[in-house]
Amino acid sequence: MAYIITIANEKGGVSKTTSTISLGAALVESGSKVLLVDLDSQANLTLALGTEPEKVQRSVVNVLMESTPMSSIIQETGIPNLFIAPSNHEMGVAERFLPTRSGYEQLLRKALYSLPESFDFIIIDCPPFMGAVTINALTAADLLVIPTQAEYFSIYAIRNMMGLIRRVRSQSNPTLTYRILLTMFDRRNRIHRTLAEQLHSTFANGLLTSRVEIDTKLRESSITGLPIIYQFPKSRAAIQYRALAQEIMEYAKEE
Amino acid sequence: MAYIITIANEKGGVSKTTSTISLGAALVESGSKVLLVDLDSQANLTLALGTEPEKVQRSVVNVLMESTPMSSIIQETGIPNLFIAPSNHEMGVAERFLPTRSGYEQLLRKALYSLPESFDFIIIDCPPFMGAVTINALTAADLLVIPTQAEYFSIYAIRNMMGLIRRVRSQSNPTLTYRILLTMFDRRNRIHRTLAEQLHSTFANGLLTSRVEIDTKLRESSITGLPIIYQFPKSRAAIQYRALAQEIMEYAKEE
Ligand SMILES: Nc1ncnc2c1ncn2[C@@H]1O[C@H](COP(=O)(O)OP(=O)(O)OP(=O)(O)O)[C@@H](O)[C@H]1O
Ligand SMILES: Nc1ncnc2c1ncn2[C@@H]1O[C@H](COP(=O)(O)OP(=O)(O)OP(=O)(O)O)[C@@H](O)[C@H]1O
Ligand SMILES: [Mg+2]
Ligand SMILES: [Mg+2]
Repeated sequence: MAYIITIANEKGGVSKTTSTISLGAALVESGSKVLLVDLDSQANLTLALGTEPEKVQRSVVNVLMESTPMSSIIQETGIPNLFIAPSNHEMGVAERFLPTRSGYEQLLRKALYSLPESFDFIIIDCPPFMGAVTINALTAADLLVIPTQAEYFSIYAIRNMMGLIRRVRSQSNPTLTYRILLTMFDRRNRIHRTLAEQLHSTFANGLLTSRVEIDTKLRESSITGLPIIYQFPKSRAAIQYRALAQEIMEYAKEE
Repeated sequence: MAYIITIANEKGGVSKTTSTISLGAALVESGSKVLLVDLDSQANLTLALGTEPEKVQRSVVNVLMESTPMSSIIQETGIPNLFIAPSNHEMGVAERFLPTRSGYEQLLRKALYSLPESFDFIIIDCPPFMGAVTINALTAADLLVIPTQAEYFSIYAIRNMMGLIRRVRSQSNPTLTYRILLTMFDRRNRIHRTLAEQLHSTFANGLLTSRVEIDTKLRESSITGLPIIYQFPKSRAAIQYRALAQEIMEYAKEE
């Protein structure tokens, strides 16, 4: 049974998509078979792995709205053992009409549980919106990773998210656990250092030990369609996402 | 009649909220009376101006869903001539149920047009989601300002937005015009410089002359609840947002 990781935060631009790709590739590098699932109508994950979202005929939207089997929409990425379930700009349709179906929050979990292929990890990238689509991802998750910047609005968003986690635990996923990932961290910035300490004292064990610092090479790799660990294997970001992959693998083993 | 500016981009974290506050304050400083409207369920605009969203009983949600008069929810901000129509975390409800009402996209425009008070400018902050709430803001707008970073996913988002602008023009707001604002620009970064040139050659006059560079003082001012031009009046960001205000005032005069 695959270990399912959801990457979500209502706050926009906190490195959800970048973390999904980078962590996925680092897990593949250490020998795992990984499926990445794009739930965002922006389809940045699909785009970053080299597929033009406009050209995607069948996507996760069909899986959620028409019970299309997930395995029929999975594509290769050109990187062995890394696969993607792509999104396209129809995802807004799912956001609007899913809530009209009873039990809608379980649709993604059912689709992932009935996959014939065996993956070691499934990582789900979410839109910056806490609607029906993200609730599906929280219901399906073994672990919720919340990327956050050490900035005021991002930290405020975590507080809000705690309420949603409690609700999902009581309604559809009692074993949902979360871990916070500090991203885009600039150690030279006083605000970043102060707010990172605040995160540490507020969340203690809820915060992953691994953190990802600002690294402009991540911007370059999103343009070329290659995950950072392949494009710049010795970069600071590649090293830090490998450490994150190790920590996540340890965490998954303990579960 | 107030000049209505909508600040929107599906891409998250491109400085929509920061630009709304900073531009609003710079317009007030040059003698205008300004209303800021928070349409985001994150309610970062409301929070940044010192109001705890959990304590907001009546918000823009009531205006959209129950035809509450806009003037009855407008609050002062402590800065003379700067007012706010606050949001709270119920805005997700509007996102879900507005589309069931025919003509739903005109609700915000009607509410703003029937305001008894006279404002010179109304600036609307949007969530990073192109749903019913953002469509209301596009329908109400005289000018759409699209903040963007000089980064790959942000620029891709602009391409998508052009389709939505065409649709809104043909359905509910024929005179909608847009201008792109380059934000969080780091002139030392090669990717930023290259992609900024690309933006210039692709969009030419569609790009505002003013640009806002990376300035950590903006992070500080979002914590204290004071717009940058009051907290750090001589900072680079304060100077750049004042220049933006001048350019917008020129543009509004020509219309
Ligand atoms: N550690 C980092 N250092 C430098 N740039 C980064 C880093 N992580 C992400 N970025 C860049 O920051 C921007 C935002 O990241 P990304 O798009 O992954 O965030 P997101 O949370 O997925 O955004 P959205 O809310 O729009 O889905 C992107 O342009 C990305 O290339
Ligand atoms: N020019 C700038 N220099 C440095 N930091 C900035 C700048 N503009 C915005 N920021 C910071 O970047 C983060 C993102 O900005 P902001 O929250 O305004 O973006 P947004 O587009 O409103 O995000 P969302 O999509 O979540 O609504 C905030 O923490 C803000 O303080
Ligand atoms: Mg993303
Ligand atoms: Mg915002």
